[in-house]
Amino acid sequence: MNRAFALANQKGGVGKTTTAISLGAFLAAKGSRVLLVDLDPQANATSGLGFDKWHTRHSTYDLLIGRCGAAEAVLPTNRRGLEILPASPDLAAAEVELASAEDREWRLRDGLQAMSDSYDFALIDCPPSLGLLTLNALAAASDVIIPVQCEYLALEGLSLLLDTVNRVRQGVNADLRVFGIVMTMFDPRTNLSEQVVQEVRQHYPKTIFDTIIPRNIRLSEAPSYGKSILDYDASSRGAASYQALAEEALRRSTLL
Amino acid sequence: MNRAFALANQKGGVGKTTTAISLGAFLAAKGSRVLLVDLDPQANATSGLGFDKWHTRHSTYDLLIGRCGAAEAVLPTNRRGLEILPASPDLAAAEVELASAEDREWRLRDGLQAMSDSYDFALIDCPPSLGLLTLNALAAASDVIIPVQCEYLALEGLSLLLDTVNRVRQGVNADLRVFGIVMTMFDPRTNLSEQVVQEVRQHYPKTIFDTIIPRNIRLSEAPSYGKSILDYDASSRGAASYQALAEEALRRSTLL
Ligand SMILES: Nc1ncnc2c1ncn2[C@@H]1O[C@H](COP(=O)(O)OP(=O)(O)OP(=O)(O)O)[C@@H](O)[C@H]1O
Ligand SMILES: Nc1ncnc2c1ncn2[C@@H]1O[C@H](COP(=O)(O)OP(=O)(O)OP(=O)(O)O)[C@@H](O)[C@H]1O
Ligand SMILES: [Mg+2]
Ligand SMILES: [Mg+2]
Repeated sequence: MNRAFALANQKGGVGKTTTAISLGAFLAAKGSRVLLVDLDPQANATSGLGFDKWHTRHSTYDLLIGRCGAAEAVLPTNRRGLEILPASPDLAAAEVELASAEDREWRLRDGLQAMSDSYDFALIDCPPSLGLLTLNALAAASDVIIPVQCEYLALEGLSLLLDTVNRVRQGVNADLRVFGIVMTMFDPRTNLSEQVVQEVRQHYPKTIFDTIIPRNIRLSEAPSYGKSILDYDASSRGAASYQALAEEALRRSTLL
Repeated sequence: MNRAFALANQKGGVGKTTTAISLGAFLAAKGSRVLLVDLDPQANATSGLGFDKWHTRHSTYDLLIGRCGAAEAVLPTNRRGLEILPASPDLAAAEVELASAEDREWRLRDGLQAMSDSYDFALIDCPPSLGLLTLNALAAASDVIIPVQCEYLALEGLSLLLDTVNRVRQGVNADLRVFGIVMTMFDPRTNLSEQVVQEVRQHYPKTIFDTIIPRNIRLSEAPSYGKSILDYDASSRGAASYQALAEEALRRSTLL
């Protein structure tokens, strides 16, 4: 595995799932072997690619509690090069069930270990919280990608998240890096979007991606067809922006 | 207390905080005494009304761990009739700290008991998860208001949330009712919004509010000024829709 990216932000609705699916599709289209790991009990990445979260053979829940290996849970998608480790709703029980396990933060890392030669990239979609599921993702990942909505309320939580990443680096994963902050749902009709981008660019100039994702209706329509934006509407502004992000991510991953 | 509403939905970014602040402001403007309870470690309701979440005297965290009573934590806002029980970032630690306490789900209910004669309504803003903090809100509340974004991914989690409400009703709070589902961020430029509204109206015809909240930039700008939409831009479509929602909620609360 070249890199394993955790898509994390405890603020809800900022584009974690949309970025995980879209980036995964474009990295696969450029020839990389990509594994999408759905670690959110809402299972939006799973259903967003057309899978039925209530009837998966195995899921990330089974992997975390040790009922199966990763290879048994992985499913191919319609996009060559992109596979998914689906979530199921019982993942919500994992936080409570693992709470007293010695190795509770390492379950995902250990589970993915066997797959590391099969993929170039992993993208781990996290729930909107900093609980045990997100900690598992941060312990398993090499890098964190932080989607930040171009809204005032989304700015608030950024420093808390970066503190958490630092704590994880000092604790369970010394190699964890912040790979980039991607600004999402940019709306040119309001000054607020531009102000939020300027604010983040000022505080985190080296971390923020140059690529900014615009608010684009086609991105919110794609999951209802069970497709990534690349397969739903490759000509949309949403698709163009995620293609640019994939190219920027590939450049960064060879530089860092 | 006439009613205590929990604003709950584990899907992130659907408008829980915006609805709690906006509804609170309009209910206060119509003469009700309203307490806004911020139960989210992100403390967006606290900062959205202009308070500094890092320097609150007391917070909902102190209330939950028994360090103070509710009366000591409550702060007045600029809007007469609206007061707030602020959150602070250390609220994130409450889930772990209370995990082994006997009465862990009742902490908020017990803490608010003393205030029940001082207010007509309470609005409890929940984090985007179904963990201990949201359970505390559901145990303390008489009713649940569920904001649902007019987006495909937001539909997915609705049945899971309603299952959770049923379980809470059978467990810690037999009186808990679903007061209403409010559709948020309706965007007339896309068929998707209308499809989602139809879908919810078909499955939950008696629960869905008639009032639909449109996507309106002024709503996303208001928190950066520390004001509710009523005080930021009373003439906006966002303000008009939340005024209508407050009126509909008052009608329902006398009927149910
Ligand atoms: N750039 C965009 N333009 C328009 N809509 C978008 C965009 N990105 C995401 N969306 C839509 O906004 C909503 C929130 O996005 P998404 O679900 O990806 O966020 P999330 O951070 O994964 O949410 P959660 O915190 O619940 O996991 C979804 O309905 C999605 O389809
Ligand atoms: N009707 C609306 N029109 C436009 N923007 C809105 C609307 N309602 C909310 N917003 C904005 O969308 C974002 C998400 O809303 P909000 O923070 O209220 O959701 P939430 O459900 O409380 O999120 P979380 O799950 O993180 O607690 C915020 O930036 C808010 O300002
Ligand atoms: Mg998501
Ligand atoms: Mg909120």
